[in-house]
Amino acid sequence: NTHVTAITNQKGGVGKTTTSINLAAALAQKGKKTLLIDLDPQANATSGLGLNKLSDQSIYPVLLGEQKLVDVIQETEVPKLHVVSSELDLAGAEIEIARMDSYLTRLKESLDPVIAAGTYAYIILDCPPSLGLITLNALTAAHSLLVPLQCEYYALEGLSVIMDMVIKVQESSNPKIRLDGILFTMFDNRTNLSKDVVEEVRNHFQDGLYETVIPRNVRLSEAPSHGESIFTYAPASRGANAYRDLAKEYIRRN
Amino acid sequence: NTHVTAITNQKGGVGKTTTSINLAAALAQKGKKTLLIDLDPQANATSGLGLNKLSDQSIYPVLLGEQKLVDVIQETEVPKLHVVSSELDLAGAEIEIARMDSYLTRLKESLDPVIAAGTYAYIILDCPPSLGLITLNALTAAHSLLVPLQCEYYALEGLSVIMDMVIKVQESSNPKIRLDGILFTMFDNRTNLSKDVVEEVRNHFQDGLYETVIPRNVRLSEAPSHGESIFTYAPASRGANAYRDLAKEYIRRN
Ligand SMILES: Nc1ncnc2c1ncn2[C@@H]1O[C@H](COP(=O)(O)OP(=O)(O)OP(=O)(O)O)[C@@H](O)[C@H]1O
Ligand SMILES: Nc1ncnc2c1ncn2[C@@H]1O[C@H](COP(=O)(O)OP(=O)(O)OP(=O)(O)O)[C@@H](O)[C@H]1O
Ligand SMILES: [Mg+2]
Ligand SMILES: [Mg+2]
Repeated sequence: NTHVTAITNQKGGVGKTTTSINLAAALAQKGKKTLLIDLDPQANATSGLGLNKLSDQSIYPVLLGEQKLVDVIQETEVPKLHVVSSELDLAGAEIEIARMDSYLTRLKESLDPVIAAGTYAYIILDCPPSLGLITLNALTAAHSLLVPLQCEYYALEGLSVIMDMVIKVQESSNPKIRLDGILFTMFDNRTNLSKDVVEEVRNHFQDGLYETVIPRNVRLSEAPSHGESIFTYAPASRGANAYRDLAKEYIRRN
Repeated sequence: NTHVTAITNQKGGVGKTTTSINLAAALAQKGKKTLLIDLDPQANATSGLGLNKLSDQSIYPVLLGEQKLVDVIQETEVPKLHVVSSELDLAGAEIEIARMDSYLTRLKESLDPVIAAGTYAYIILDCPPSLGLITLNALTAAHSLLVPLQCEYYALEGLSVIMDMVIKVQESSNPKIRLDGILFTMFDNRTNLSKDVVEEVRNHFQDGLYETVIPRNVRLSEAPSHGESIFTYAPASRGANAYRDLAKEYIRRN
């Protein structure tokens, strides 16, 4: 059985890519075969794992029906972790996909054969900072959704927007999608702001919150410049420990 | 004469809204009548100044030609600072605008009467984290572009993307647009990463860099939850001083 999770939040810079890379790498380290798909034209998950942004070997031609997903899967230095990269041209895909009949199910249709083959225990989808057609394709293809929430005011304000969007997707293109959890990221225990945001969210969402909280940790922001996950770059760091805890909790939930 | 600047960077969470609000407020404090236009469906610049997200009184109906810009301008608690708010429905505008002949000049056409009236010294455009049609409208309407650059690896990686986009806009819909400057944001002098990013950018872009560097300062992230600019919320903070310096430098350049 393959479980597909979309890592989504339309607010920018909240830790979607950092969570996608390090959760996927942690799952692979625990022996779970994992596929990470980079759905952001910025291609940060691609470069963050040291891969090249290859044109025509990315998710872009797959969404247009020109390539099969299985033909663009790349191995990484991490055993059991595979990646489908992104490229800049993906930004133009939204206007191209909008014209197709199956504009919401392009990703789901390309994933179905890979899911049927049962190659992977988990598929992680890194989404761009918007609620456009690429993110809607991810929410239509996913079984669950993990929402990284930066412990800041604007991120808190945007939480209701993504929650409303999930309800709309449940009522239309994907009745099965459920909230996997809200994950606090960049938590800084020296600031009241972080504590206030966590307290406010805990009051509103009794369940649906991950117990693991990801601290602000400079090692996490240094790792991508070396093209490595946190487990290769700084395995003993607070960031690495937090993402290991997250993977344990994620496996228990899924 | 009215000078229009777009605050743009497709990377999420780099300080576009924080810079838009605090630069606009600092210019108003220096006696320059300033209009801030929130072009992001997240409407962070709107709530960050304590304004409501009013449907049909935002930039959204203006881009569709249903309202005049002058009819949706709101005053703020800051004298000489006016705002045009945003709303969530703006996210759907890209698909609607794409079908219009003047899909690149919707904003420019709505700004022209306000510029002709000469009411404002400066107009600041806060852009969403993408290079879609809303941002392209901003780059087509603007005289210059200010690029906030978070001192982190992914933000550095994305810099060439926005620079390439500006060249394309200069060659097509707006030959007059020029780079106003790159502004370092969230600089943390305790980390090597910040210093490395600044050094690398300074090597590549000898000119075109603001001398002012915005430090990471928690007061800047607390201010929006009070609906105030940094000058009202924490006027003696390092964040307030940095944005005052920025305004001085901005006025010298424009
Ligand atoms: N826990 C953390 N501690 C310190 N830095 C972090 C942490 N998580 C992420 N970062 C850094 O913060 C920045 C934003 O994170 P990231 O790029 O993962 O967010 P994102 O939501 O994917 O952004 P976008 O909206 O642009 O896709 C990056 O430079 C990243 O390295
Ligand atoms: N210099 C700073 N010091 C500390 N926090 C900051 C600073 N600048 C911005 N922030 C905080 O960092 C977060 C991201 O900033 P902001 O929302 O302004 O970026 P943005 O580029 O507008 O994001 P988006 O891509 O979602 O539009 C916000 O929570 C903001 O309060
Ligand atoms: Mg990302
Ligand atoms: Mg913003």
